[in-house]
Amino acid sequence: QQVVVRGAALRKNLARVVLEGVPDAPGAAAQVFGAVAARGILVDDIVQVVTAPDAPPTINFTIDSSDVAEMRGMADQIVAEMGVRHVRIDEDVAKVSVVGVGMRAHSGVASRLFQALRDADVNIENISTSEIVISCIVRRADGEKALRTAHAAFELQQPTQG
Amino acid sequence: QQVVVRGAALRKNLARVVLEGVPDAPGAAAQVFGAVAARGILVDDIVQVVTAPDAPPTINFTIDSSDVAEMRGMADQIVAEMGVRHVRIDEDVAKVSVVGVGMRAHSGVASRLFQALRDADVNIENISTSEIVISCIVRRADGEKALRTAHAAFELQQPTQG
Ligand SMILES: C[C@@H](O)[C@H](N)C(=O)O
Ligand SMILES: C[C@@H](O)[C@H](N)C(=O)O
Repeated sequence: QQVVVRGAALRKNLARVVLEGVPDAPGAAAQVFGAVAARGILVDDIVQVVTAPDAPPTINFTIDSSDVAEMRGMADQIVAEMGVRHVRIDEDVAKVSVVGVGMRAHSGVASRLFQALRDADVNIENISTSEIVISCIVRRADGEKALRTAHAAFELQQPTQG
Repeated sequence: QQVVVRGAALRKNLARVVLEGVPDAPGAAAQVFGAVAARGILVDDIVQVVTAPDAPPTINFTIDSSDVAEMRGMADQIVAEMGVRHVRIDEDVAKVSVVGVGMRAHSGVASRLFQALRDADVNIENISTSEIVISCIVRRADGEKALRTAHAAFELQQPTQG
């Protein structure tokens, strides 16, 4: 399948929420995201990884900047009632995404974006990929540079901001 | 935007690779995924989260079962030459995905899938979401049950396997 990278985008009006130490049992994710959805907070880019064996998992997700106060308001409840060890919210982030089709079959696309960010001396804090989109969270101050770099790496024309 | 969940799918011929303790500096991800791409290993679902402050990040990704031997063959090089603390490969996994449009705006879709997996007593090991797809990695033995549960939760018709 031919890889077609269609565009790159930058989003800066977002914040990253880190749920450190989520109970690793059926229902924990349902409880947290059920409560977040019930508050009307829009959630994007939920990522959970497996770390060291027996270490409770950490989940990251992004929210709109306009929902940060609401999210801060529920952090204590998530810790007290849902067994999550710690909730951290970081607004100093930006998300750079590359959008295309058929990307899964080409791990080269992801590594090309990572190489471009390295060449621009931009540190990657989060990664999330699927067949359609590759997203990286970086420091907010690096956002524009990361977008320009992604455009150059894939020889794209118009920068888009969101 | 109206949420339309189009379908659910199960993939069992995959393995999860855990890169524990990846150097948190520009270039580390580029080095690892450049080397993996150079070996012709197709990579999907790359996820990196931020855990505790100052803890080196962990990256997870999935590969095709047919690439497991090749991936095992390069684990020592990734540790010795790229500063990654540990590489673990787990084949006892399955990926259940829900595919739709306009999902970002509705964190309710993700929490509905998480609730369904809880009700089926299925533990979620990885999560990765975007506007188009929500994927969860579960134990391979839970794969079919997770797929049936996802179909029931979104009132979908045909199960699809991959
Ligand atoms: C951590 C969280 O994903 C948990 N394993 C669950 O299934 O809900
Ligand atoms: C961990 C890895 O993502 C690193 N921060 C990088 O930029 O490559």
